[in-house]
Amino acid sequence: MKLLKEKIVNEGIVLNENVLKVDSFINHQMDPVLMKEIGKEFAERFKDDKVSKILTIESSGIAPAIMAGLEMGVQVIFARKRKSLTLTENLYTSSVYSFTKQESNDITVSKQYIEPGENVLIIDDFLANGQAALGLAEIVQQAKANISGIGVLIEKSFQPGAEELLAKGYRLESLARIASLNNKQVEFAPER
Amino acid sequence: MKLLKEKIVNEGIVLNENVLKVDSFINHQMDPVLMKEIGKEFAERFKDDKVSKILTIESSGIAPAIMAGLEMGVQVIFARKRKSLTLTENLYTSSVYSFTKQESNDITVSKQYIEPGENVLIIDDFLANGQAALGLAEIVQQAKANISGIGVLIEKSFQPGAEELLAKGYRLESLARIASLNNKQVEFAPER
Ligand SMILES: Nc1nc2c(ncn2[C@@H]2O[C@H](COP(=O)(O)OP(=O)(O)O)[C@@H](OP(=O)(O)OP(=O)(O)O)[C@H]2O)c(=O)[nH]1
Ligand SMILES: Nc1nc2c(ncn2[C@@H]2O[C@H](COP(=O)(O)OP(=O)(O)O)[C@@H](OP(=O)(O)OP(=O)(O)O)[C@H]2O)c(=O)[nH]1
Repeated sequence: MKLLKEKIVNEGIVLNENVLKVDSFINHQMDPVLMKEIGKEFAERFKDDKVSKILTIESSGIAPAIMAGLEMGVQVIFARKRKSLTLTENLYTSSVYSFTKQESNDITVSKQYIEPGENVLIIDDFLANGQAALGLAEIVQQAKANISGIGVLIEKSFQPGAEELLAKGYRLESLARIASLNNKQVEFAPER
Repeated sequence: MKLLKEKIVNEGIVLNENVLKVDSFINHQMDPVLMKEIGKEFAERFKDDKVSKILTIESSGIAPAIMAGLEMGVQVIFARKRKSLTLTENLYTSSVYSFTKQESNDITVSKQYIEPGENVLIIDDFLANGQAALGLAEIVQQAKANISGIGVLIEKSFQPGAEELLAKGYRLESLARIASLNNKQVEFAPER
């Protein structure tokens, strides 16, 4: 997606060979116009998939997911990583491992909001090791719903997440693919 | 706001005299059309205030805030409650007390995204004890920016947050005001 790649080039900061900082438009400050365009892009890519629900995870997935939901006319759920005042019973749970923190944590979604047989589009901001996306996919499976696909804003192709999702047979739509962050430089990989 | 009050009546669940569950359209599943309308409502109420930035806090504030940002043509920042991979330096911080958890936690915003003299609209989902809103306001003050106002989706008028914000001289726009949750019933308070 051209606009997203331009934002990455103009505003992204390569912190090191593994991490791209995009706090100015995705992860802390959010650009509403960019998010709207991202929503339209996902709507276009998944227009023939009869998507009935969007599933994302707090926090950075929310803005792109809500815009995609608006474009596609479907409700949007965000999985929780932490206890909430009201999300306490009747839950799907999956365990997500963090390589950085070297620990697992549960993510939760209420059983009420994904029905068996639904077509669920999973959306998140980064795809790196893929554990969050796999955790969300596992929840959709627990709900006996279908995974229409996984949409991510930025795929770090030099990390294993993308290949792992593709190997499981999921459709993956990455709006930008980063082959490398070496030499303080963003090198994009081509569209699949 | 009529649409919001209708959603509360039709889908809200009074858990007890202090807590209204709105997981089906705000706090877990999110209704994109409702969020869009909320964005338009805030844009209308603050149209003469030359708002230059919207500030919210993860997670439930993000969806209404991004829609308001889209309608008002401004960037949207979400304060973080927890450490993030990239939000590590050059930060405004304020301490937010939780009466429920009986503990304080820091919320953070990068200094880069609020300039002195900006007109900042603070948006959040619930206004109860008001500590989160006060923490966000304190950050805007640290940045030497102006608080155009505080916009909340649901004000629980039987809790002290609203009065505390008004006593400090802030403009408060509550899209729904709840006078009571007694007897498993939502009783609205009139618009101010
Ligand atoms: N800016 C940036 N972030 C990256 C990059 N690679 C991974 N991340 C994010 O860092 C967090 C890493 O999460 P961990 O669970 O610790 O995973 P990991 O060590 O196995 O990669 C995730 O944020 P998250 O859970 O999605 O957090 P939130 O932003 O939604 O709160 C992920 O999206 C990168 O190159 N740049
Ligand atoms: N559903 C519901 N939530 C309420 C109600 N009253 C307060 N809350 C939410 O509960 C959380 C209370 O936070 P605490 O910081 O523990 O505050 P408190 O005990 O002083 O009220 C906040 O969620 P938060 O930090 O905004 O969490 P998040 O949803 O953004 O993750 C607040 O918005 C209510 O009647 N119904």
